[in-house]
Amino acid sequence: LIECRGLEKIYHMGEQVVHALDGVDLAIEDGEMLAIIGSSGSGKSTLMNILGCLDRPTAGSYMLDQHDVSRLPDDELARVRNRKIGFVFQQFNLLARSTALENVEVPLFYRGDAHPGDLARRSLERVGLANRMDHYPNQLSGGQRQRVAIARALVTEPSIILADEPTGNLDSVTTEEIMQLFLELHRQGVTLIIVTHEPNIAEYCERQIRIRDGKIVEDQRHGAP
Amino acid sequence: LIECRGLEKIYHMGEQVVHALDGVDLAIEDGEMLAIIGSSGSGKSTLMNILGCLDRPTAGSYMLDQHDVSRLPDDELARVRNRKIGFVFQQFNLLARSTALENVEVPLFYRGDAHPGDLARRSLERVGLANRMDHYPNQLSGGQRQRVAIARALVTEPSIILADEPTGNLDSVTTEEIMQLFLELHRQGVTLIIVTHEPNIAEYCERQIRIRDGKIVEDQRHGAP
Ligand SMILES: Nc1ncnc2c1ncn2[C@@H]1O[C@H](COP(=O)(O)OP(=O)(O)OP(=O)(O)O)[C@@H](O)[C@H]1O
Ligand SMILES: Nc1ncnc2c1ncn2[C@@H]1O[C@H](COP(=O)(O)OP(=O)(O)OP(=O)(O)O)[C@@H](O)[C@H]1O
Ligand SMILES: [Mg+2]
Ligand SMILES: [Mg+2]
Repeated sequence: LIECRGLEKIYHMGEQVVHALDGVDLAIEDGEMLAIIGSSGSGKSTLMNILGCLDRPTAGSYMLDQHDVSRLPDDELARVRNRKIGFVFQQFNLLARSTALENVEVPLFYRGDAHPGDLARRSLERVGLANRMDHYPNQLSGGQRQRVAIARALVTEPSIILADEPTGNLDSVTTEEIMQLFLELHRQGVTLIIVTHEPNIAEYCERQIRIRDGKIVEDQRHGAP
Repeated sequence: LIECRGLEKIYHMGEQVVHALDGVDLAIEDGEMLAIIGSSGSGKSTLMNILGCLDRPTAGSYMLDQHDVSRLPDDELARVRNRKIGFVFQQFNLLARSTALENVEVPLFYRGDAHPGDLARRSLERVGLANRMDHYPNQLSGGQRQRVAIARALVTEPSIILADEPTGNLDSVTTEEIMQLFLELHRQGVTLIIVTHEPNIAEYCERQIRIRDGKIVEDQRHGAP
């Protein structure tokens, strides 16, 4: 499904050069559930943004469903992204002037749905926010905002979900509920890529990849049944 | 040092009433290190904002260092806050158009320091960001932004530190470094109040308070040496 070769992301800061990604090769099968772990600043979000078609690498290739993503013009890239990928951002990226419900409707509007309200409402119910739909982001707790971001990523039922630290602001009970939701999607055939700092979240995933200084240093599969 | 009686925070959303805090009594001694735990939406950040003089309760009283904080006008409140309290926000609240270094200098400017650069630089070094001082927030990883927020909270050497989920975006090694930093401050007599979802972070604290639906439901001290 996903094939990356030699991915690099380089930033130039005056004299300084930052190698956020420094040669990443990665192949991901349809329907895999994989965890990406690594220390702060190691390159996880940078990799996720490229996988999610939100950013382009400085070098290297990215094949998604046999399309060379790097060849696509911006509007084409946006269409692939909206159709196939749901993205949970590390810092949520909600629209401040839209309610929780309106935020979750956005991806449905993009794909042309006439009546996004029902699907959006159900998505918010599944993350436990039935009674917060009309709240604006600044009227929500940190963990509630995180759950709105999750609901938004799931509402179009994408075949690939990229979740960048999706439970960082959640207590253990709510975290468990979200992981059960992800496992359910996995059982339905969705491909899940989860960045996490928490070993017990990584445990849920059949495969774990460790990133250090922009490179993959470990790639392990569990003895999954 | 801190004495809260009957704190309430009520929001009116059309017909709906949200009791973010629903009668909180809390006494905190000088030099205590305490953890606040509780599920998403239970009222932790609301309580922290009141303790940090960033918000006023709807009802109840808050005595800080024997001053009735609720009696103070806004500018007086701001002065108390800037002199005594360092606050690490759950979502960092960095200035987007200032570098990491400039962000950390802000509290020093407020107190009238002529040469904030040195103290700010040292504070960033202590959180491992010596080589990221000239980066803007959008050029930093999530965990790096969190550490800038921590460095900013510590730079004026406040006597009270309020940290709202300070390690949510950090890997275990970096988390350990930050907790060692907090323990060091604790040994120097600083009062620390840490909101956390992680039981192992709560373990570092000699006292743990659990909040549910805007009320304190547990208040335990460890057998601390
Ligand atoms: N401005 C507001 N208007 C209405 N409701 C609000 C407002 N701010 C917060 N709330 C509600 O108050 C409750 C407590 O919020 P708070 O941010 O204190 O939770 P929290 O314990 O910090 O949660 P988390 O662990 O998710 O950060 C939440 O249910 C939230 O929806
Ligand atoms: N626009 C940019 N300009 C310069 N450097 C950048 C930029 N964006 C990211 N970086 C740097 O690239 C490195 C990787 O960043 P990235 O956000 O991928 O880390 P991460 O693994 O997600 O970290 P965290 O766990 O803290 O979220 C970091 O050291 C960061 O400072
Ligand atoms: Mg990141
Ligand atoms: Mg909170």
